[in-house]
Amino acid sequence: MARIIAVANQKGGVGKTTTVINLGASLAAAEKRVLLVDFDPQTNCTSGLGARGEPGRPSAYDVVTGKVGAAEAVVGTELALLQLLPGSISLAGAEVELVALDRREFVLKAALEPLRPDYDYILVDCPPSLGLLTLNALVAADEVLIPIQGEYFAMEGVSELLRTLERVREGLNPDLAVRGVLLTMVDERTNLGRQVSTEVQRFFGRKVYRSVIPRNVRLAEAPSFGKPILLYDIASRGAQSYLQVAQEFLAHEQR
Amino acid sequence: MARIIAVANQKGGVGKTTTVINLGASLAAAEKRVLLVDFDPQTNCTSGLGARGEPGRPSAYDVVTGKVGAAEAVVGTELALLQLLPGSISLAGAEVELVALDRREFVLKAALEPLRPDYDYILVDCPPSLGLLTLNALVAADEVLIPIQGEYFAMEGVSELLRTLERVREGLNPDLAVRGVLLTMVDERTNLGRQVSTEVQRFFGRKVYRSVIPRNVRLAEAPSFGKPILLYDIASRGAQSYLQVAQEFLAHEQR
Ligand SMILES: Nc1ncnc2c1ncn2[C@@H]1O[C@H](COP(=O)(O)OP(=O)(O)OP(=O)(O)O)[C@@H](O)[C@H]1O
Ligand SMILES: Nc1ncnc2c1ncn2[C@@H]1O[C@H](COP(=O)(O)OP(=O)(O)OP(=O)(O)O)[C@@H](O)[C@H]1O
Ligand SMILES: [Mg+2]
Ligand SMILES: [Mg+2]
Repeated sequence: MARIIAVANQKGGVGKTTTVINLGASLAAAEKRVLLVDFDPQTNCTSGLGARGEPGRPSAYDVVTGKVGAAEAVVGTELALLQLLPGSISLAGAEVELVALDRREFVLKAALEPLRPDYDYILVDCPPSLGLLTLNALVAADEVLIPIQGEYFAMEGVSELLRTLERVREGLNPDLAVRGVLLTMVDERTNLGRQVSTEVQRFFGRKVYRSVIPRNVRLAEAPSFGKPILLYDIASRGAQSYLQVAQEFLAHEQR
Repeated sequence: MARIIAVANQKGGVGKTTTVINLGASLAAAEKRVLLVDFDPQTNCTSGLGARGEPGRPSAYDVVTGKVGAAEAVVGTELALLQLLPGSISLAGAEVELVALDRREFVLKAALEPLRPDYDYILVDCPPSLGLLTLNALVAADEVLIPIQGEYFAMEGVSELLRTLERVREGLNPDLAVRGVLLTMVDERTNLGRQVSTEVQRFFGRKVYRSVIPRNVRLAEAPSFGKPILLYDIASRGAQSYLQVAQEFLAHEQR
């Protein structure tokens, strides 16, 4: 049965999508069956895998509006064990369309439950906000992975995110846990990089992954080729750091 | 009479807030009277100026919900000619509260119009989405400034943003123009940096500012001291590049 992990942080540009694609691909390389769900109307996860979301093909929007079942919308990627539920720009409209529904926070959960037996991990890429789309992902998820960029503004929104998790636990998803906190785009050479690392460790303690993701231009290049970093440049520091995080992520199961 | 400029791009982490704070401060240094409006519930603009939004003090939320006039909520900064309308986390709720109003897209415009005589420029910092808050900023604005990060994903959402501008022009704000496109966090040493610059120039032509903002850690450090870069480290490449952009921004008026 799959563990469902929401990758969330309302701060923009902190590496949510880069983490979903590359942690997902690294887990698939470690023989895990992985589904990525692109729940951001920007669809960076879909295009970063070269999937572009063709017109007429069903997407996460069609799934949450009840037009198709999730299994029907799933597509393959260049890695056999990595599959994708593509996103769509129309998801932006779903935020408004879902508001009127009675169980509006449970729509994604209901759609993903039937898929649990088919995967080991389902990773959900969230938009940079705490609206209904991210709320749906937090309700569907067993755990949340929080990417934090190694810079000042990045710590700013964390307490707001933790308050949101608390509110989700109170009514909608009592067992939601923080699986881990991943430091991204870290430049260890600068004071700021070291200062934020120390502060994040103080705030989250053992939840912080020991492996950090360095700033590495190959990670920013890979999406324009529609490939995860391990297919684009396996020798790069970016690829090696995500393989390391995947090892730590999997070691968590044994705890 | 102030020109009102929305600084917008739904892609997260591309330098919207850093541009609002530092272009604003550079314009104030050039003797222009400037108001910054923090219209993002993350309130990075407010905290990046050390203004922390004290409890009980009015914010942009109180203005758009009709509790106070904008002038009452405005506070000073360390630069005499730079003032701030602080943001608030409650703005996230405003997205839902405003939806029911008849002229929900015109609320910010109505609030800012009385302030026009008091400033030369009003810069509005937008959240990373194309929801009602950003829509309000685009309707209130005379022009929009689009920061684009020098990386692949950053170009992804641009056509969606341009479609949104088109929709705003059709009904809500016919005269809305693109004032300029600013390349941010550019690392000219990498292929990706050069590739994106070329693509942005091809897409936007003369609208692209010749001055680009390099990746410079001093820009990321300054907000933790609550200061614009020109008060934190005037000699840095970050400060110098924003002063240059301010010159180009002002030269636009004479065209
Ligand atoms: N470790 C890294 N080194 C260099 N560039 C990176 C790294 N991680 C991500 N990037 C680049 O930084 C930008 C932001 O990353 P990404 O799009 O993954 O963030 P996000 O949190 O998903 O953004 P959004 O909030 O818009 O969804 C992208 O252009 C990406 O390619
Ligand atoms: N030129 C630069 N060089 C280095 N770091 C930068 C630069 N510009 C911005 N930053 C840093 O990058 C991060 C993202 O910038 P910023 O918060 O201004 O983007 P944004 O578009 O406002 O984000 P959001 O979408 O969350 O509102 C911040 O931590 C900021 O300090
Ligand atoms: Mg993303
Ligand atoms: Mg911002």
